[in-house]
Amino acid sequence: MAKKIAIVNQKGGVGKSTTAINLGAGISDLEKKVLLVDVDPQGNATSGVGLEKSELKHSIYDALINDKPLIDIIQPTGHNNFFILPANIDLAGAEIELVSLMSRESRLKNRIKEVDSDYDYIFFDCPPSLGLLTLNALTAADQLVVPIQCEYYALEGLGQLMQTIELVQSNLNPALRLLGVVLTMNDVRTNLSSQVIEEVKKYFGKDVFNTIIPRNVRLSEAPSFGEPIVSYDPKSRGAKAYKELAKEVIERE
Amino acid sequence: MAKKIAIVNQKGGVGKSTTAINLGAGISDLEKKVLLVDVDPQGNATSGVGLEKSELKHSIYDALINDKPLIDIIQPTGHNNFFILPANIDLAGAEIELVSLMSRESRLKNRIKEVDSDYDYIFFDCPPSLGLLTLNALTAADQLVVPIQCEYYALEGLGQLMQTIELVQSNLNPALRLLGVVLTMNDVRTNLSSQVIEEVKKYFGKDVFNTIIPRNVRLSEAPSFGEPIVSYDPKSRGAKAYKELAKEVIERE
Ligand SMILES: Nc1ncnc2c1ncn2[C@@H]1O[C@H](COP(=O)(O)OP(=O)(O)OP(=O)(O)O)[C@@H](O)[C@H]1O
Ligand SMILES: Nc1ncnc2c1ncn2[C@@H]1O[C@H](COP(=O)(O)OP(=O)(O)OP(=O)(O)O)[C@@H](O)[C@H]1O
Ligand SMILES: [Mg+2]
Ligand SMILES: [Mg+2]
Repeated sequence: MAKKIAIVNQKGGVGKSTTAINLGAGISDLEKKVLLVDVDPQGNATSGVGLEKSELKHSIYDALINDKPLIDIIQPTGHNNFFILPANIDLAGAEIELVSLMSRESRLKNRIKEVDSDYDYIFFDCPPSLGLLTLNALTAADQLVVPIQCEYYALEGLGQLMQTIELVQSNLNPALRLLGVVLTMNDVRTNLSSQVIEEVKKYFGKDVFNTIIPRNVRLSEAPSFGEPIVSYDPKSRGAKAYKELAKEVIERE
Repeated sequence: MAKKIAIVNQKGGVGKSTTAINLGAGISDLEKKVLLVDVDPQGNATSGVGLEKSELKHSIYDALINDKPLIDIIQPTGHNNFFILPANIDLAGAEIELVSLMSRESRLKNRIKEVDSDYDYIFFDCPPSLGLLTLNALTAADQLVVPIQCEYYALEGLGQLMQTIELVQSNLNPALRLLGVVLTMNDVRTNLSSQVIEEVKKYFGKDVFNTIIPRNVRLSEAPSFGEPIVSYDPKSRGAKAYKELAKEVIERE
């Protein structure tokens, strides 16, 4: 049975896709078989691991709406032990089509069962909203990781996120629990970053991962080569941080 | 009749709220009366101009769902000539409640008519999605400004955004036109930024504003003081860039 982890925060641009790809690849380097599920119509996780979205024959849309078997959609990434259930723009239509379907929040959960025993870890990269796609990921997952940018606005949406998680726990998925909060894009040169870090640690206490991801341009270059940071630039500060985070996630299990 | 400009991009964290606040304040400094409409349930524009969201008696939710007069909701910001129609978490409910209402995409457009003649410019800060709230802003506006971050993923969603704009133009708002694309968070030290700028100029040609907003930590500090950059740190590179952009927007009219 795979450990299923949703990467979620409705605030935009906080490092969800970057964390899903690089934490996923970091864990696959520790002899674990990992599936990355792209639940965002933007498909950044899909292109970030090197797939060409316009050439996809099938995508997660076909799993959610057309009942296509997952094994016909899942593809290998270029990284060992690391696979992806890709997304493209079709998924934007699914959010509307799901509204009228039976058990609309549980469609992803029911489909993931087909491959649950094939993987050690399954990660879900969520879009920047708390709509039906994110709810599907929160229902399919048993744990969640929340990336929080070291920026002032990052603190604003946390209450809303926690409220939504509690609603999911009481209505859709009682087993869901917070695995941890990861601070991202830390710029050690600014006071703002250290102030935000202090606030987040006050709010979340021991739920904050010890590993803090630094702002590192190599992390934003890697997706243009379609590679996780651990293969694009293994000696970079970004790669070291995500390797540390991968170890910490496995230890927290 | 006010010029109505939506700030839109479904990619998260690209600088929509930062542009809405600082372009708005920059234009209000040029003897124009400006209203900022916060259409994002996260309410970053609302807190970014210094309002306390938990203390709001009324918000844009009451205008969209409860037909409350706008003049009872709009508040002054601390900045001269600059007003806000604030948002709070209630707005997250509106996205669901709007689905079943008559002319659900035009509710904001119909309400804005009440104050159209009171302002020279009305800006709409959109959430990072292309759902009903963003559609309301695109239907109420007559022009749009698209912030694009100087990052690889920034190029990915542009096709989807242009597709949505065309759908809005043919079904909801034929007058809607692109005022311009503004490049944000430009880090002059990295090759990545200059590559993205080159790509965006190739794709959008003369629709790209000459003013490029640099990455500047003062811009991310300003919201924690509830002030636009032009009053928080008028000599900063961020303030100079948004003053330039304000002049360019007025000239392009
Ligand atoms: N630690 C980092 N250092 C530098 N750049 C980063 C870092 N993490 C992410 N980025 C860059 O910042 C941008 C936002 O990150 P990313 O796209 O992963 O966020 P997201 O939360 O998935 O965004 P969205 O809300 O649109 O899904 C991207 O261009 C990414 O390459
Ligand atoms: N030019 C800049 N330089 C440095 N930081 C910036 C700049 N522009 C915006 N920021 C910061 O980057 C983060 C993202 O910007 P902002 O919140 O304005 O983006 P957004 O597109 O409105 O995000 P969302 O998609 O969540 O609505 C914020 O913390 C903001 O303070
Ligand atoms: Mg993402
Ligand atoms: Mg915003």
